[in-house]
Amino acid sequence: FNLNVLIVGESGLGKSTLVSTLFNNDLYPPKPRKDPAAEPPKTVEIQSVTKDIEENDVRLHLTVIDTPGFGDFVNNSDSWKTIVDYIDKRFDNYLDAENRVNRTSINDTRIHACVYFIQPTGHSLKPLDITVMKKLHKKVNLIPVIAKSDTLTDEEIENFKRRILADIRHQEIDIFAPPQYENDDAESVTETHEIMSKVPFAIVGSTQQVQTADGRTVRGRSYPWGVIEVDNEEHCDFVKLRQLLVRNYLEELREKTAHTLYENYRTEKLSS
Amino acid sequence: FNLNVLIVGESGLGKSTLVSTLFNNDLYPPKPRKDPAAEPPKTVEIQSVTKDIEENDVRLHLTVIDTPGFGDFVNNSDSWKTIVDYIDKRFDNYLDAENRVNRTSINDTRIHACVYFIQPTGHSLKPLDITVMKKLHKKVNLIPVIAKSDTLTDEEIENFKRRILADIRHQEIDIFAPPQYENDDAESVTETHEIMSKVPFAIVGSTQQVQTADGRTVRGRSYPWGVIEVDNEEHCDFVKLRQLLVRNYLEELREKTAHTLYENYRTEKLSS
Ligand SMILES: Nc1nc2c(ncn2[C@@H]2O[C@H](COP(=O)(O)OP(=O)(O)O)[C@@H](O)[C@H]2O)c(=O)[nH]1
Ligand SMILES: Nc1nc2c(ncn2[C@@H]2O[C@H](COP(=O)(O)OP(=O)(O)O)[C@@H](O)[C@H]2O)c(=O)[nH]1
Repeated sequence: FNLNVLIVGESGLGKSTLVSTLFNNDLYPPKPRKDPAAEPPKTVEIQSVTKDIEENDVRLHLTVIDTPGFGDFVNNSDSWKTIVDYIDKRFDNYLDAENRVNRTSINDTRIHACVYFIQPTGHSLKPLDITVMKKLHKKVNLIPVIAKSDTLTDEEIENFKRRILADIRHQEIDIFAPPQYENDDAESVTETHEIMSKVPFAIVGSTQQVQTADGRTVRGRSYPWGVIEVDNEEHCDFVKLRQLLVRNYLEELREKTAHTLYENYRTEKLSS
Repeated sequence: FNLNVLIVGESGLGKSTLVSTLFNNDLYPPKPRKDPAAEPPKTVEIQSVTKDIEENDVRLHLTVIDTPGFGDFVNNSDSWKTIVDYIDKRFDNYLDAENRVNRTSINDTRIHACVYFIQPTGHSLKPLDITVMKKLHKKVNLIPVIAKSDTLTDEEIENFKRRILADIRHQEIDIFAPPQYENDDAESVTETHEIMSKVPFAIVGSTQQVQTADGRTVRGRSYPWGVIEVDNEEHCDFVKLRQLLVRNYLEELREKTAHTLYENYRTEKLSS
């Protein structure tokens, strides 16, 4: 059961932390301390980590693909190219594998979801966000999240989400939504609505165990003025993101990739 | 008594809020809600607001210059140009005024300080920060601050400050420090050290009055997990920034601008 997730966002938005939080273990080795004399990278890189994890008795062969350098340059005009090429290459590999004589067990390395990190400015999407999301939304299931949402008060999050969704609608950007079927039972309709009404998810990540004021030990961030709890739905939407990715819509993400995004790519490629 | 302060940083780092917090009143009119269909600006703009304020019985003719658009484009290679041109133009105006026959009362519009907002990534300075600070540091008193520092825990702030200062030293960027004199009394040496040991100031801004858990009403930000107090030095360095700008080093900022930065500019200009 392959799940390939692409993580996109500028440096310092808590991407590595979120990945470790999602899979409840430090997926990445600790980052080396940056030497001030070190030359920063000149192009966007692709880094991928694979791990077998178990979720609800489902064994997942999880690959997380990070994109260090994205959005970090003075000039980010080409930031998206490396990423689009990478997604296309996975489609091409699948196309080749499908065309072989022996294709009983194709290794599915296509990207099933792209988590896009939005900087918590409080205003709305940045030009770079819009540019990149428009390059990606037809090729991958796009899941925008508000990074480091503990920067924003509840009221600011509500306004920010509204403005982001207005930008997304205005720019005609497709973001992932699970298909709804006529015969869905009431419970699953409600559950879908509960998860999707929180999009874009306001997330907080942490692998640190901290003490709350009332003595509980939780994953969170400890400030002089209080402790934010990652798994507390009153504090952020982390739980919802996790449910979407590895519990409720795992199948939908893979199917939409295989039956819609890949097929569209294949059709375009073969007819050009 | 003129004080002209330039505010530089990308959108959403809390610059307008900080300006209003510094001068304890809403210096800017409330921002209009951005229409998603609105075309974002294509170049960096200069916006300036002037107000007479009173500080410690000193009447200040304060001008705050904002730079909307800075750092907000996909390609920010020219982000600094408008700002450097603006600073140079103030120097040129002063040069012209100095050369007139009647120069008894020159209006000093030179920039006395530039507060540079660093995004709280937790890592270190971004390429844009370094590029811009190097363009500005010989022309204006540079005061770097960590924006929205309530995003970072105390430990993260300490590490971040250390890495920023290492970058600044390595890149040979001059940041404002008040001159120290042989005959300074012990109290002023201690006071200088207390303020300067906090650079870059980790700031938080807010003009909202909120209730703390123990019932006090303070300027701050109210989160579900706690209230951060702007004027509480255990929570952030806002008080230190304010002391530097409008209390302790007001004279030093104006003198260094007049006697060093302006004179260097004048010498370069007249000898080229
Ligand atoms: N406020 C806040 N800080 C976070 C969060 N997640 C990570 N951080 C901190 O942000 C800094 C950068 O995190 P990192 O995961 O390395 O970001 P990346 O560069 O996007 O991979 C570190 O100091 C983290 O502890 C979060 O949800 N909220
Ligand atoms: N977490 C945090 N948010 C802040 C702070 N100051 C302002 N904000 C919020 O950040 C958002 C953008 O602030 P604004 O002052 O308009 O930023 P500007 O674009 O740099 O002028 C608003 O929602 C503010 O309430 C701060 O110190 N900490």
